[in-house]
Amino acid sequence: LQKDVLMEKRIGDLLVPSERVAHVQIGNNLEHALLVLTKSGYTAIPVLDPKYKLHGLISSPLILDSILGIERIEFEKLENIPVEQVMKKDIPKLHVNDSLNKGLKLLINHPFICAVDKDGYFEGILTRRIVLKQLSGLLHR
Amino acid sequence: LQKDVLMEKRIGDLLVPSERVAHVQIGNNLEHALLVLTKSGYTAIPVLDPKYKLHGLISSPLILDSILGIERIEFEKLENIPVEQVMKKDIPKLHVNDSLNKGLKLLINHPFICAVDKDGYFEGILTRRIVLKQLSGLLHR
Ligand SMILES: Nc1ncnc2c1ncn2[C@@H]1O[C@@H]2COP(=O)(O)O[C@H]3[C@@H](O)[C@H](n4cnc5c(N)ncnc54)O[C@@H]3COP(=O)(O)O[C@H]2[C@H]1O
Ligand SMILES: Nc1ncnc2c1ncn2[C@@H]1O[C@@H]2COP(=O)(O)O[C@H]3[C@@H](O)[C@H](n4cnc5c(N)ncnc54)O[C@@H]3COP(=O)(O)O[C@H]2[C@H]1O
Repeated sequence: LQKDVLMEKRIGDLLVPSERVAHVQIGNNLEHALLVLTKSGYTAIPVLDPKYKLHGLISSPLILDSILGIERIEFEKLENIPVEQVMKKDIPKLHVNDSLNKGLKLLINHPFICAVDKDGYFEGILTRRIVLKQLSGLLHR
Repeated sequence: LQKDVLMEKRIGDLLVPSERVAHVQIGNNLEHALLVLTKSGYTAIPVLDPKYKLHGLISSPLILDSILGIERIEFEKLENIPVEQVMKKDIPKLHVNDSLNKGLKLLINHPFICAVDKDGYFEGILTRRIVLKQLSGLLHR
């Protein structure tokens, strides 16, 4: 019974809200994106436009891989590559009224999932940490 | 009942085995470590010595933060800094006979946990992905 209550919880109640999520603007270059990732300490963050629409994700592996040369990492290329060219566009999304059940399935292969409203505006992220904490609480009772 | 069977499973049965885990040697420099991270696609990997003893973890946020200057990321410093100086030494560890119950609690705050034998030799890693997959299977039955 407790299991069913948890699995039907709305993900909207478990999100890291958009104002607390580090992100980059779609118009930025990779040098700026790597600085934001480094300063925030996160390995992947959302890419938004000025109206807060979600366009994709950018991560340190994606950035570093895009400047990997034959012998060395070509850091000088960073300022000339736009985030839009390297970001991952094909990403799973959730709606705030989706169930935890649906979120859990997506988190198996993704460290976090972005939540959007019906017009595609960014609402926050559901993370593996939050869901593992909920599940651990359920299983240890 | 099914819950109890799963939670008492030995983590040894769920590990990514050591031979399939990307790692760096403790004697390497940060430039080499960043190349291994970039080529493997992972954001954090174990640091081992030639005898396969575990010494810590190295990650792209730790490397980038260590060369973050006032105005830019000082990439030229990478080849002169040893991994040992920047790696995270204080990390949780599991024994192969520990239960999934114990592993789940540690995975709340860590994307993966290293497993070692009684002498500290590296056996593999327990990842959030593997545990989320097990839990999802349990909860969807
Ligand atoms: N400043 C911090 N304080 C405490 N713990 C920290 C932390 N930074 C990282 N961690 C821990 O490390 C995990 C992996 O972080 P990572 O940056 O690779 O991967 C993160 C990051 O890519 C993204 N993320 C989480 N919170 C974020 C935020 N506020 N803004 C932007 N992205 C975020 O979601 C992924 C999964 O997050 P999750 O919390 O499940 O898992 C986090 C969390 O358990
Ligand atoms: N080549 C690939 N193929 C398929 N999926 C991939 C992948 N690379 C990354 N992922 C997905 O992204 C998640 C986060 O990867 P990350 O490298 O930040 O964080 C990883 C990485 O730091 C480490 N890790 C996992 N497998 C590893 C391996 N074979 N060698 C070294 N480190 C590994 O454990 C963390 C958590 O791994 P987890 O599997 O739970 O979660 C992985 C997995 O769901």
